[in-house]
This record gives sequence, C-alpha cells and structure tokens, in this order.
Amino acid sequence: QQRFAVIGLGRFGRQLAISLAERGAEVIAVDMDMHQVDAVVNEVTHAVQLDSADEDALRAQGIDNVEVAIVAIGENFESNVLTTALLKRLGVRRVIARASSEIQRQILELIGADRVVFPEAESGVRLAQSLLVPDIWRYIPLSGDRVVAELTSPKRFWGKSIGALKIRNRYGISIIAVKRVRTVEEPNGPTTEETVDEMPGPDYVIGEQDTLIVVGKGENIERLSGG
Amino acid sequence: QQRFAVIGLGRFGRQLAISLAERGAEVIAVDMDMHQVDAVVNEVTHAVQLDSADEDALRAQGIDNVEVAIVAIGENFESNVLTTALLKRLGVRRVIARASSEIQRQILELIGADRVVFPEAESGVRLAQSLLVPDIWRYIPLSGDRVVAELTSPKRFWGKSIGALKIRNRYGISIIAVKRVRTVEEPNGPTTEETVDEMPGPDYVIGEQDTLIVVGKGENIERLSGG
Ligand SMILES: Nc1ncnc2c1ncn2[C@@H]1O[C@H](COP(=O)(O)OP(=O)(O)OP(=O)(O)O)[C@@H](O)[C@H]1O
Ligand SMILES: Nc1ncnc2c1ncn2[C@@H]1O[C@H](COP(=O)(O)OP(=O)(O)OP(=O)(O)O)[C@@H](O)[C@H]1O
Repeated sequence: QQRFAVIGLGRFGRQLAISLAERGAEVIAVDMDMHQVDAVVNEVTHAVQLDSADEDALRAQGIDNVEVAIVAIGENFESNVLTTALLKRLGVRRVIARASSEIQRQILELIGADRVVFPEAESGVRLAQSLLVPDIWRYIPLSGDRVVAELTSPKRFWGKSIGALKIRNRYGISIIAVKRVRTVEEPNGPTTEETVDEMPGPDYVIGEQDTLIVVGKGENIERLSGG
Repeated sequence: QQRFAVIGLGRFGRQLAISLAERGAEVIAVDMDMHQVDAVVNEVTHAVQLDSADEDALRAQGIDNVEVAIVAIGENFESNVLTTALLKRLGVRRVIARASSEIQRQILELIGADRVVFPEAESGVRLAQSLLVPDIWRYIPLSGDRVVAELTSPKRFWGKSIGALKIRNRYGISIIAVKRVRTVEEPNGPTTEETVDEMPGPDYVIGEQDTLIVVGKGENIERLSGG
C-alpha cells in the first residue's frame, strides 16, 4: 500500500496530489504557503504547511514515512535540490524530482533523485503527437512500425460493413475491437452508453459514433484514418 | 500539409516546436526574447523574434499563414489573451492557447481559442497514473473495465511457456503480442534489437526482457502484473 508525499503545490504538484488521492492513494500534500495548503485540504489525506528545506519539520510531520515522495517545487531550484537530498537522507525509498533543464536533471541525480520529470516539456511532446495524428487517440507500439491504435472511424466507412470494406486486404490492418457510444432514452432523460464488440465479424456495420481499435503498420493506419 | 506557429518558447513551447519539427512538420517559432529564438533556430523551419501582441508584426512575418497556432506564453496572461485574439482575427483556422486555471480557460474560449491546454496539470495527471500502475506502460481502454495494455512480464513467468502458465484460464487475459529486446554483438560493439511475436502460440517461452501486450479486464491485468 503506497503512501505518497507531494512537496510543492503549484499547478503540477496540486494536480498530482489530487489525481493520486482521487484514485484512493494515501497522499500527504506539503507547501510552505498556507493558501496552497488550504486549496487541497479536502482532497488529500493530510495537507501540511512547512518549509521542506527544514529537516526537523519534515521528520516531525512524518513526511519521511512515505514510500514515494515527489518534489514538485519549480521556480526555487535550490529548495528543490535541498528537499530532494533531505528526503533521501531521511530514508524515503523513492524520490522523484522536477527539473527544468538537463543540467538540473544531472544535479538532482547526483544528490540522489531516483527519477527526474519535466512537466512542461513532457506536455510539449504530447501535444505535438496529438496535433500530428489527431484522429489517433492512443497507441501502443509493437515492432518498429506496427502499432495497436485507437482511432475515430473514418467518414467514408460509416454505414458500411467490415467485410464490404475489405479492410484487411486494402490496408493490412486487423480490427481488434469497435467501441460504440449511443444515447439511451431513460425515464430521467437521455444518458450515453458505451458498448464494445471485440473481434467484430465481417457483417459488422461501422457507425458514425464508432471508435476502432486496430493492429497494423503505423503508416497504413494513418492512411486509413486520414482517408 | 499542416503548418504550425508556436508563440512563446519557454520549456513547454520550445519542446512543442522541436517535437513538431522533428517529425517533419513546418514550424514557425516565435518569441520576443532573442535568446529563446536563437535556442531553436537550427531545429525549426523559421525562428522569428517579435512581440506577438503586435498585429502588424504578426502579419509582416506571415504568422497568420499557418493552419494551427499554439500560444505557449505562460506567465504573461494578458499577452497570451491578446495574441490569441489577434491570431483569430487574422484568420488562423485553429488557435490553441495555454492556461493555468479554469478562469483563464473561460477567458481564452470567450476570445476565440479553439482549444485550451494545461501543460503542468496534464503532466500531474500523467505522473499520477504512471505512479499508480507502474508495470503497465501504456493502455487503451475498451469497454468499462477491459483494456489493451502493455506491461513488463512478471518475474514468476520468466522461463515458462504461455501454455504451461494457462494465462487465459487463470486470468481471462489474451496475449496479443510479445516484444523482446535482446543485445546483439556486432563488429562495432553490442546493439539492442527489438523483435515482436504477434499472437504467440502456447509453446512461446516468456523471457526476462519481454514486454507483453494483452487484452483483458483491468483488474485481472493488475493481478497478473502485480503478482
Ligand atoms: N521550501 C519549500 N517548502 C515548501 N513548499 C515550497 C518550498 N519552495 C517552494 N514551495 C512551494 O512550491 C510550489 C510550487 O513551486 P513554484 O511556484 O516554485 O513552481 P512553479 O514552477 O510556479 O509551479 P507550477 O509550474 O507547478 O505551477 C509553490 O506553491 C511554493 O509555495
Ligand atoms: N508578447 C510576447 N510575444 C512573444 N513572446 C512572448 C510574449 N510574452 C512572452 N513571451 C515569451 O513566451 C515565453 C514563455 O513564456 P513565460 O516565460 O511567460 O512562461 P513560462 O510559464 O515560464 O513558460 P514554461 O512554463 O513553458 O517554461 C518566454 O520565452 C517569453 O519571452
């Protein structure tokens, strides 16, 4: 049962603390600014105001009694470095620290960070991916160029059956599953319902709302999706 | 053929511009600070120094001649808002703007942003996911609780065949593919090589370096992975 400490409740740290707690994890959220502490007090297990560069304060509040600590301090790099070093010295098994540059990463690794993350740069990479392949929502790479991908069904497929479309012959792609979202009329008003057909047969007719999960070469999937 | 403009080359904007250009997209990178412009001049199509709050400068440099513009200015929210508004007025089809709060998002949408992103918060959500399911590298949700997932092969499977492990009977999980990374001795020194077996048969022996791509219920996959 993993306990987490998040130190620094800026935009990255606060969302991290809340997302962990939302999924049932035990989270101690720490910040020296009482406003940031107050902003999360109802969303995490414990919210504590303290200066994380103060070793006694960390120990007094039990910040060292977690399995994973994330130092999410951004602007103040010295505080970040000192906090990381103190948490390792206090025996925290895994300390993840935030960096803004390659040099900062090297420093953090030298003083003991087990993993270094780059929140802004990582979002930059992800946005680039999502802009370049907008119809492909998610993918898992297989071999060099084959992937499992989830994508919106192309317009020109709507209302046609998988067999009639000859997808495997024309694109070398297999459809693992089709997700369909439909609106259901209920007494209280309409709700949406998602159904999934795994390994759909040739008679399956692709609908406007369908999402396809496919296996095939990346370039063929883009050709299928881009039309 | 999509052309992109990235305005604001902080950590998020710079990485976004570089990631787009790395994948062959045409990218104009803009910043009012010459140092930031210089830092990307060899990585993007054009790097331009200008104040994006100046409509004439935007037009003179052709920043309005792109299909997608991303306003990646962080700290200076007024510049972000004005730049977004100007780009829409100049006719850019899709303007994506960065925000730091819900109120900022509402303002940006009111003045015409087509999409709003939160780089720090999005990284917080992703890190939480990766911390909570560390052995599951990537996944694609299917129905409410079934997923396609990529995960490290559990220790207790190493050296055993898929048939002997009775994975489908015991976990209700199908293995779509197995990725294996091996070191190959070459004249110039060792290199790593990735091979993938799709739909491996019951005789396939799982190795220490293997990554499994599976389909099944999320909770069963976590049980398989967590052991
Ligand atoms: N020594 C410290 N002890 C505890 N909290 C700290 C310390 N130093 C900074 N913080 C807190 O860390 C939080 C985030 O750090 P900071 O403002 O430096 O980064 P940021 O880059 O603006 O954050 P983000 O990009 O995530 O919004 C702030 O709320 C700040 O009060
Ligand atoms: N009006 C403007 N025109 C052009 N560039 C601008 C303008 N305003 C700010 N910038 C540039 O935007 C860049 C990033 O913005 P800023 O420093 O405000 O955000 P940041 O939150 O620190 O960025 P990041 O978190 O991505 O590192 C800076 O390099 C800055 O020079």
